[in-house]
Amino acid sequence: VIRVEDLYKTYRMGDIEVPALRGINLKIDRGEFVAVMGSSGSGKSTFMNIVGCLDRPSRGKYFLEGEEVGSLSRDQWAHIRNKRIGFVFQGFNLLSRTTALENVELPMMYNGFAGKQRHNRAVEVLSLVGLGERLDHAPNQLSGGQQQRVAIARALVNGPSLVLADEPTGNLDSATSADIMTLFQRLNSAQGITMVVVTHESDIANYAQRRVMFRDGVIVSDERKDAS
Amino acid sequence: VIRVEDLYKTYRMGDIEVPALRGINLKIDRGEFVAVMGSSGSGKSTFMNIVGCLDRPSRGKYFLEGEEVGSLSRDQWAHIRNKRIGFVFQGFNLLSRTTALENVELPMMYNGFAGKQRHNRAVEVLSLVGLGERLDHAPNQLSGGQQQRVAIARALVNGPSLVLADEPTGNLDSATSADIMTLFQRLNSAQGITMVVVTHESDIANYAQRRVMFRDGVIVSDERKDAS
Ligand SMILES: Nc1ncnc2c1ncn2[C@@H]1O[C@H](COP(=O)(O)OP(=O)(O)OP(=O)(O)O)[C@@H](O)[C@H]1O
Ligand SMILES: Nc1ncnc2c1ncn2[C@@H]1O[C@H](COP(=O)(O)OP(=O)(O)OP(=O)(O)O)[C@@H](O)[C@H]1O
Ligand SMILES: [Mg+2]
Ligand SMILES: [Mg+2]
Repeated sequence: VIRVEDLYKTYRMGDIEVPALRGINLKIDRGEFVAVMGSSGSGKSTFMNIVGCLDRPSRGKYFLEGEEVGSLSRDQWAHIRNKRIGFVFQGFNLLSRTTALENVELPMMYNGFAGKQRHNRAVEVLSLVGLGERLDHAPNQLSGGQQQRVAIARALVNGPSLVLADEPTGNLDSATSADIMTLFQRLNSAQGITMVVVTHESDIANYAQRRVMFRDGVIVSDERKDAS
Repeated sequence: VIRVEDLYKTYRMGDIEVPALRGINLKIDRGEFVAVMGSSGSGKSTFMNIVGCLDRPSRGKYFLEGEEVGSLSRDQWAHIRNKRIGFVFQGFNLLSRTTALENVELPMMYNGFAGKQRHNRAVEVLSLVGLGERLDHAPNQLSGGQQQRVAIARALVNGPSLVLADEPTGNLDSATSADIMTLFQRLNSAQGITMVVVTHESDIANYAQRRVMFRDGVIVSDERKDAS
C-alpha cells in the first residue's frame, strides 16, 4: 500500500542545506503493522510527512495504493488525507479555540456526515481512548496525555485505511500507552488497517510485526518478528 | 527547598469543577533528585505549574526556600522564575518566530548579561544538549526531539538552583534520553541543583533518588532508593 523509491528530502535555509532523507527505499503491504525507530533528527517525521501527503520529496517517488502521489495537486492531497489517511502528529496540532469534541468532529465535516452522526461518532472514538469525560474541554484545559489522545481520536474518526502515528504514546503513562497500542493492534488485526507508528520505545515497538530503523536520513535495518 | 501543605487546585469551567489536585503534602530538600510519576491526568503538570510559580493553588500553601510564594504578586513570581527556577514545559512553549539560539538567549535578557556573554552561554548550553549544529533553525525547522532539547537548554541557561522538567525525554530516543538524564544527574551531584522530573518511564525515573506517585490529584506513594 506504501512504496517509496529512492526518496530524498533536503531542506533549504538560505544557502544551508539539511539533507533530512538521503535515499529511502521501503515497501509496506496492506494490513501490516510497522514500527519506525531511530535517533532524534534521523528523519522519521520528515518521512511520515511525505507518506501522509503533507510534504513533497526533493527526489524520488512515492506510490500510495499503486498511484504516484508526489506529483498530485494540493487539493488532491487534501482529499486523500481526509478519506484514506489518519495522521497523529508528534506535536498534536489541535485547534486551540475548539473543544476536544469539535476537534474530533472536524475531519467528518468534509465527508457529508449529518451533525448528529458526527457527534455520535466523535463521542464513540473519544470514549475508546478514555476521554469520555473531557469532551467539552479545550486543548489548554487538558493534560498533555489527554491532548495526545484527542489527536489519536481525530486520526481514527473517518475510519482510514492507513494510520500514521508519530510518537502517539510519548506523553502517556504505561497503562494508557498499553490501552492505545492494544486499540491500534485491534484495528490492525480486526479491520486490516495498515499501521505505521514512530516510537522511541522498544515496549511500544513490540506491538508491531516489523521494525524499521532510521539513522541520518537512511534506513539501516528492517526486521520482521518471527511469526509465532 | 520546596514545601507544599494541603495543596488544592480546582479548575472551574462554567459550572463544572475539575479537582486536579486534592490535598498534596510534600517536602523536597535542597539538592534532591525527585521523579514524579502517575497516570495521564493525575495532576502532575498542575502540581509543577504551582511549584514553578506559573499558577496559584485554590487552597493550601507553597513555600519556596522558606518563603510563602502563593501570595506574592505576578511580578515577584516572574522574578523568582527567571532567577531561581528553570522550567522545561511538557509542550516546549518555544517562540516560533525566533531561532533556537535566540530562544535560549531570551531568559538572559532580564539579567543584565551583555550580548556577547548571552551568545556564548547559549551556544555552550545548546552544545551540551547536542544541538550545536542547529543554532539558527527556528522551532518548525527542528525535529520534535530537537525542540524538546531547546526547551531544556533554555531552562538551564540562567544557572537555576531548581529545575522542574515536565517529561523532558518524551520525544527523545534512548541514547539521547540517557545523555540528557546524565547531564541532569551531573548538575545535581556536582552543582547541588535540585531536580524534579515528571516522567512516565521507569528507566528515566531510575536516575532519581526518590519517586513520588500521583493518582487522581493525590500522592499515593513516595519512595526513596536504597542508598547504595
Ligand atoms: N485549564 C484547565 N481547565 C480544566 N481542567 C483542566 C485544566 N488543566 C488541566 N485540567 C484537568 O486537570 C487534570 C490534571 O491535569 P494535569 O495536566 O495536571 O495532568 P498530568 O498528570 O500532567 O497528565 P499527563 O501525564 O497527561 O501530562 C486533567 O484531568 C485535566 O483534564
Ligand atoms: N523545515 C525544516 N528546515 C530545516 N531543517 C529541518 C526542517 N524540518 C526538519 N529539519 C531537520 O531535518 C532533520 C530530520 O528531522 P525529523 O523531524 O524528520 O527528525 P525525527 O527523526 O522525526 O526526530 P525526532 O525523533 O526528534 O522527532 C533534523 O535534523 C531537523 O533539524
Ligand atoms: Mg519527529
Ligand atoms: Mg502533564
